[in-house]
Amino acid sequence: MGKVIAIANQKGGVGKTTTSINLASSIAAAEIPVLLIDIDPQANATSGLGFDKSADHPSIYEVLIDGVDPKKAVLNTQMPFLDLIPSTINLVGAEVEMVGMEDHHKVMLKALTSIRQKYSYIIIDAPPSLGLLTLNALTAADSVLIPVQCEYFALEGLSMLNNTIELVRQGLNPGLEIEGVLLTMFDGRTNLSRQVAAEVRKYFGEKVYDSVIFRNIRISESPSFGKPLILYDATSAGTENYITLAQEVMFRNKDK
Amino acid sequence: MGKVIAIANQKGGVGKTTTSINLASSIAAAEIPVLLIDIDPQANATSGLGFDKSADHPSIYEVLIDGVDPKKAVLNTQMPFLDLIPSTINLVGAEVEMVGMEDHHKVMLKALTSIRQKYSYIIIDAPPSLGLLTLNALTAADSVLIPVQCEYFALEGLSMLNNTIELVRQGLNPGLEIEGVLLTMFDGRTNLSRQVAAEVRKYFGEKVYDSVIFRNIRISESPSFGKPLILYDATSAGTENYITLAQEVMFRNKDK
Ligand SMILES: Nc1ncnc2c1ncn2[C@@H]1O[C@H](COP(=O)(O)OP(=O)(O)OP(=O)(O)O)[C@@H](O)[C@H]1O
Ligand SMILES: Nc1ncnc2c1ncn2[C@@H]1O[C@H](COP(=O)(O)OP(=O)(O)OP(=O)(O)O)[C@@H](O)[C@H]1O
Ligand SMILES: [Mg+2]
Ligand SMILES: [Mg+2]
Repeated sequence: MGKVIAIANQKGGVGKTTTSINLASSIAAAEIPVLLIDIDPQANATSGLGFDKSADHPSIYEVLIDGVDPKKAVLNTQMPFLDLIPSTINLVGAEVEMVGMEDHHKVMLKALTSIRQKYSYIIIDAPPSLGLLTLNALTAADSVLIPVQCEYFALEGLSMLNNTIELVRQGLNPGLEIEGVLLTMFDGRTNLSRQVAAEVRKYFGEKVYDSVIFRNIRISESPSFGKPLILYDATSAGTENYITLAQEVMFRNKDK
Repeated sequence: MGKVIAIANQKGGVGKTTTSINLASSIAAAEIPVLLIDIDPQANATSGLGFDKSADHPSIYEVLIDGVDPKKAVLNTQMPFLDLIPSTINLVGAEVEMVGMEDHHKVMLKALTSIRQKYSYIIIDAPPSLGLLTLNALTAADSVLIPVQCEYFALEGLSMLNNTIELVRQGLNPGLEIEGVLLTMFDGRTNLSRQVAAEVRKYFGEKVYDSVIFRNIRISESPSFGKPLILYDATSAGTENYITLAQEVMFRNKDK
């Protein structure tokens, strides 16, 4: 039974896409089948895995708006156990189109029913907003993984995100849990990183992963080669950070 | 006659708020009156200048949705020539509320008419999306300043942003120009920064500022003290970067 994890945070540039790609690929490296779904109109997860976002292939847009079977939108990636449902630029207009649909918060939830069984994990990369696309991801998800950049503005935005998760839990998706909180772009040389990390651990306690993703130039280089980090530079400290995270995520889910 | 400049880029975390705060404060330091308007529901520009985003004071939300006179929403900041119209969390719902309004793309344009004369520059900090709030900023603006983080995903998003600017120019705001393109978080030690900078200059040519904002920890520390960089650390290289930018922006506008 596939576990659906939304990777969400309305603060921009905190490492949602980077975590989506590298967590999904690190789990797939353990030969566990993973589906990555890109619901950001920017389509960064799509291009970060080497796909062209304007391709003719059906995308998450056709799945959500035209009711296309999600299996038809699945792409096989360079990694055997990692599949992708890509995004396209058409998604920019999707939120306005979805508002008029029946149960417009549950469009993604319904779309995933036929595909959930095929994967052990389904990871959804969300855009930097709390609009209808992100709400659909939170409604379809079993849990949400929150990347938090170790900087001040990212810390500030957590209460807003927590409120939204609480609202979704009270209405649309009572089972929604916080999968975990991930510290990203941590720079051990700065007080700011350590202060933010301490605040986040105070606020979220055990939910914060022991695994921390350090700032690392190889991480930001890999998308320009269309490859997850594990394929771009298997020896990088960044690869190790994400493998450790994948192990921790899988460990937390081993009895479920 | 106040020049209205929108600071926009749908890519998250590229330095929109940091540029809004520090460009506005650098111009104000030259004793030129500047108004900063925060239209991001995250309200980072508001807290970055030391204001509480949940305060009882009228915000841009009341100006856009309730038609409150923008002069009533103006706050004086620690700098004599810098005023702020703050954001609040209520703005999260504003896009849905505005869709039903008449001329919903021109709400901001109409709201600014009574206040434009009071300032030499009006700077609008936009959220990381191309939704109705950003479209309102682009419709009300004379020009748009585009911060581009020197990383791959930020580079990728430029064509999408350029298309949107072109659409706004064809319909809602024929006079909209690109004020300039600013390279942010440049790290001279990495090839990636240099490659992205070269691509951006190829794509935008003269529009790219000579001034570059280097990655600098003091820049990311200053918002946690609620101060623009020029007040937090006047000797920082980051302060110098933004002063140089302010001079270049003012030089480009001296005959207008
Ligand atoms: N640990 C890291 N070290 C260095 N750079 C990183 C790291 N994590 C992410 N980056 C880079 O930081 C930028 C922002 O990351 P990313 O795009 O994944 O964030 P995001 O939250 O998905 O952004 P958006 O809000 O636009 O969706 C990217 O250029 C990425 O390559
Ligand atoms: N030149 C710089 N050097 C170091 N850190 C920077 C620099 N510019 C911005 N930052 C930091 O990077 C993060 C992202 O910047 P900022 O929040 O200004 O981007 P944004 O585009 O406004 O983000 P959003 O898309 O969420 O609105 C912030 O934590 C900020 O402090
Ligand atoms: Mg992303
Ligand atoms: Mg911002």
